[in-house]
Amino acid sequence: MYKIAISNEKGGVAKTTTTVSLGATLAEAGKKVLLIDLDAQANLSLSLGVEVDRLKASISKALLDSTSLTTIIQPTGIPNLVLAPSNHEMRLAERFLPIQHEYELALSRLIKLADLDFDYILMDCPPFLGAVTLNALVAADLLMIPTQAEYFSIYALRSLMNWVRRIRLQYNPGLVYRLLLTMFDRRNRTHRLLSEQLRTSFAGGVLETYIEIDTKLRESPIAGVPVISHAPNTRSSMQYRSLAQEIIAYVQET
Amino acid sequence: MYKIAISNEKGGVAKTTTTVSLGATLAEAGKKVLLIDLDAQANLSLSLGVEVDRLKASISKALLDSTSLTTIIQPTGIPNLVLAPSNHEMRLAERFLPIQHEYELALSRLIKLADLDFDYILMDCPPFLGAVTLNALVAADLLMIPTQAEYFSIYALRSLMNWVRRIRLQYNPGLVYRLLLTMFDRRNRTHRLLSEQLRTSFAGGVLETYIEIDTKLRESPIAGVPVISHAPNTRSSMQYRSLAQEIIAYVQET
Ligand SMILES: Nc1ncnc2c1ncn2[C@@H]1O[C@H](COP(=O)(O)OP(=O)(O)OP(=O)(O)O)[C@@H](O)[C@H]1O
Ligand SMILES: Nc1ncnc2c1ncn2[C@@H]1O[C@H](COP(=O)(O)OP(=O)(O)OP(=O)(O)O)[C@@H](O)[C@H]1O
Ligand SMILES: [Mg+2]
Ligand SMILES: [Mg+2]
Repeated sequence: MYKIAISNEKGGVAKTTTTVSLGATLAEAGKKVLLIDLDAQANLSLSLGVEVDRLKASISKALLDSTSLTTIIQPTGIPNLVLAPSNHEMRLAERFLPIQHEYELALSRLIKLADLDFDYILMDCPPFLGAVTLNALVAADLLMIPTQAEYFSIYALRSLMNWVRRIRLQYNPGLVYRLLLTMFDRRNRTHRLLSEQLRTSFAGGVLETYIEIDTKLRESPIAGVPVISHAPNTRSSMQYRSLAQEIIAYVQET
Repeated sequence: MYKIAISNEKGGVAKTTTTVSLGATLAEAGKKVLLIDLDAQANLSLSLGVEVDRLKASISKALLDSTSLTTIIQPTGIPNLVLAPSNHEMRLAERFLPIQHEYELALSRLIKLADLDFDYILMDCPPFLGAVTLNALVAADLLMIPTQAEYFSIYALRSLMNWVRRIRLQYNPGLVYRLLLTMFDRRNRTHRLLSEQLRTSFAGGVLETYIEIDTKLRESPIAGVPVISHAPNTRSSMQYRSLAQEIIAYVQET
């Protein structure tokens, strides 16, 4: 069971879009996938058509009251793909998790206790380096960092790298990270320039696959389905499929 | 002294870009402007070329230790425009502010005690509805909500509207809000459709001025200057100038 946290403090870099799209393409490739929505915005849950206001139990209940993960996991209508949804109560988790003993391990404990049988678990994080994101990075095998080739997004990597160093020392020595270039516009000079700089300074730390601007990714959340269901042959569907293949190959090697 | 909080829980909708651009265009129009960076990412401070790691004191010190705002305000090199910068210590504010008595009033008290003499104060908020954003909304006369014409950004308005109602009841009955359409691409069908829907459902709550996609806005933070200094005649410079005029006219009427 390989656990991927999808995180970047910078807002709007396609964390949620990557979680739902990669989840769907891994499922299409026959892998059993659990998506965990850790953001109070609940955008991942919305992307899959979940009526967030009607949820009886969400991930925040599991984290704060230690109810089993299995009681909140629900189907998505897509074969091999299930979801642990979020709602506004996740705002409470940011404030009340730190009161618990060893709060950093809450999510890891939840996953272990549930004795789950998935090939992949993907965790969508909020745009904030707090208690919730800490839990995801402590639980993860891989930190995937969606990054736009723009100044603020690249600057955000500094604090995230400091966090990775600290988490490796204190909780999760095996944590690996990989950057994913998202919302890339090949006609834009700044994008081309900064993405070259990223590949040079991070060497093997940047995934081969990159995701270009594709308006079908803006449309699919409105339809409540992943982009490969909404527009199976659009460019971003192909790119997220090759991302899934790159991840599957990476996991098999390690 | 008119105080504007620029906030939206949704990440990447141009909160920071709007704060620095509107601040600069108000200053260009002869108004004395203070910008307050309330985000641990410190993107507003970066946009003005501040070396964030070398700061002796930032806004978090003022909020947590009640040191005077005047000791942290610094020049920006642009006439009529000064800044209260942020740094990574703002992550602590999210966790430790709620311990203080009446923590929601920390920023309002800071502004009152400093006995400042500005025409406008603009506050750039993090993409998270927590203690820091609460402080900004309690202190503000106007909440400006940068909004992309995209599904998640529009969905985020629901929780922000709930917050506005609660804040009006408990702390700040005069709080008014206005949506600002940002990163608008007139060639994109989803953008055109959703922006029409926004204008209909929010009636007078949407500012006339809207900001279109303009790559000069991605370049100016790299140069450490506002877009009107980097590219004075580009489309977004004109649009942010007309936003400044719209705000000045609104403030004079009220
Ligand atoms: N490759 C792409 N092409 C076009 N639009 C995209 C692409 N990827 C994401 N988007 C759109 O950009 C916006 C931001 O993406 P998304 O919400 O997934 O980012 P996020 O990092 O999860 O944001 P937050 O920080 O708020 O959690 C969304 O409206 C999404 O539909
Ligand atoms: N009108 C525009 N045209 C093109 N790019 C833009 C425009 N407005 C903002 N941007 C770019 O989009 C990205 C997001 O903008 P910005 O960082 O200001 O959003 P934000 O809401 O402050 O994000 P966060 O939620 O992380 O604080 C930045 O890289 C910025 O340069
Ligand atoms: Mg998201
Ligand atoms: Mg910002």
